Amino acid sequence: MRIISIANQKGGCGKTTTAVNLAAALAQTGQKVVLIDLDPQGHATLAFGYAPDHLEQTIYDSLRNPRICLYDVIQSTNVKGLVLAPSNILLSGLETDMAFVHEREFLLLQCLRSLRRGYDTCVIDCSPSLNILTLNALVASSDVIIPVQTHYYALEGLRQLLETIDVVNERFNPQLRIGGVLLTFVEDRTHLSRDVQRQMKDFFGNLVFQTVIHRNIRLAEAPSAGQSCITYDPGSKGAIEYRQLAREIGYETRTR
Amino acid sequence: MRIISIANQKGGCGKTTTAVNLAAALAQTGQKVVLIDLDPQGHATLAFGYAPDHLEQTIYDSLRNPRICLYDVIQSTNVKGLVLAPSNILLSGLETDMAFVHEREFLLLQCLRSLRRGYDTCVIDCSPSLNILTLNALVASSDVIIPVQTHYYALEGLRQLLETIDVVNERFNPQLRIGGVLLTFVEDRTHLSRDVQRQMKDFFGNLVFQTVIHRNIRLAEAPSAGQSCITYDPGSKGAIEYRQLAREIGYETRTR
Ligand SMILES: Nc1ncnc2c1ncn2[C@@H]1O[C@H](COP(=O)(O)OP(=O)(O)OP(=O)(O)O)[C@@H](O)[C@H]1O
Ligand SMILES: Nc1ncnc2c1ncn2[C@@H]1O[C@H](COP(=O)(O)OP(=O)(O)OP(=O)(O)O)[C@@H](O)[C@H]1O
Ligand SMILES: [Mg+2]
Ligand SMILES: [Mg+2]
Repeated sequence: MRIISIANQKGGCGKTTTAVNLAAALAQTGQKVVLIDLDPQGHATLAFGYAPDHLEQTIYDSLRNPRICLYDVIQSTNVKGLVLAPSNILLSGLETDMAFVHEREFLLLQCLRSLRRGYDTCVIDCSPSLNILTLNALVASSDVIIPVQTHYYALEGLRQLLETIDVVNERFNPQLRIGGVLLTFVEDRTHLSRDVQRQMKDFFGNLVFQTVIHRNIRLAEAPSAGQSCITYDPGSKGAIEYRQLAREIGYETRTR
Repeated sequence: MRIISIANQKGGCGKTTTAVNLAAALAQTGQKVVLIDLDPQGHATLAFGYAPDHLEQTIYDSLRNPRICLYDVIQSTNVKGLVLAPSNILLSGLETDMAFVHEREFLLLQCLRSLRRGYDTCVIDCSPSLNILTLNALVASSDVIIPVQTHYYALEGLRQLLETIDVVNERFNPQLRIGGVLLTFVEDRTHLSRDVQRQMKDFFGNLVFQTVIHRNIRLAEAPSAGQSCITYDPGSKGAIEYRQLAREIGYETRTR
């Protein structure tokens, strides 16, 4: 099973939108996919129409209690081949609950062990921070996809994120590699967006995906209908570009 | 001194842009203003052209060590009457450093005590989470301004934020009140933006500021020039709207 984290501590760069639509697009290619919502905000959970506060069990239960496996908390979605491990605000308690637990960085990895047989790909939506939850995601992952908004503030935090990925790679998970950098909210008409795109390509080289995601209002509308954009408006630019991304990550391996 | 936190755990809703431009607009009305960057990302610090990693001292030093007062870490800005207490990634260490310190929620309040004489207003930029740093900001504040992007995900987290504000109000800071809800990234032409605006007004009533901030590329460009939009492009819609906000908060007290 390929495990892909969608991570960047910069808020609002398109992590949830990427996790939800990439997972749906991968399922539509025939893969069996599990989407894990590892953000206490529960936005990937909302995106499929679930009310985070009304769920009996979430990923939090499975992380805290090894006897509750992921199969017990998984919910279906309207996309064939895609299931969701939901979250809600209780997940934010993990940091304090597990403060003294030995090997707390490996909790998610242990959860995923029980899932390996039934799924091709696991996509993990992370919260806007480099805390114990995001650390768990990176420790469990084979790849990390970094969404970057084509704005000025987006450039600053990347060095910090790359350092964190290097540390995880050295100390916890030698398999972890950068799946790629995804440019989001791209606007062809503005200087700023073009400038930042150029700087990203200079800095990251061919780690930057060929596919870019343009600003597209249908991506922001889809969650209010409880669907990914892939099914909400399959002909929209947002759906087309995320299907393109699913194809691009399908076969390529990228080198630094 | 009036102390205003700009807080919302939703990432990318315009916290830093609001903190930077509101602080600059208030200073231009003749007030003496201090902007505190309480986000380890250091974006409010970047916004005024400082490189977070090259700073000798930041707000972190003053929070950790009571003998280092805020006056020691303050930097000037290009706006007359506005100074900045900068931050960088070291600030993210506060959570672990101070885990066992008694009354760790009051560290910022103690820092600000030494500052009271010289300033009219203090504006605090918060990170996208409800952690010990944001708690410190709320405990120290007289008002909290909540920027809300007019998108679907933005609605969900507000209940959580209001609950947190209520808890802070009851247990730590009876003066804390909601200064107002600021609608950001408003786009008059889209249904989504209009729908969310209506829902916000239904839910919050007159807590929603009359002033709304439209999507305006000059707001996103200004940080790359190391300036607030107020001085980068004073005639832009973004600058006009933030000056309008400064006037609106100048005299009104809002009731729930
Ligand atoms: N390409 C796009 N075009 C237009 N709107 C978008 C696009 N991508 C995301 N959005 C919208 O922008 C907002 C921010 O995106 P999203 O919530 O996915 O970011 P995030 O990184 O997950 O945020 P957080 O840091 O809070 O987790 C959302 O309201 C989303 O619907
Ligand atoms: N009204 C606006 N119009 C256009 N761009 C904007 C506007 N407000 C903010 N921006 C840009 O959108 C991005 C997100 O805004 P900002 O960084 O201020 O949000 P934030 O809430 O502080 O994010 P974080 O959660 O990471 O702290 C930034 O690149 C900023 O320059
Ligand atoms: Mg998200
Ligand atoms: Mg910010």
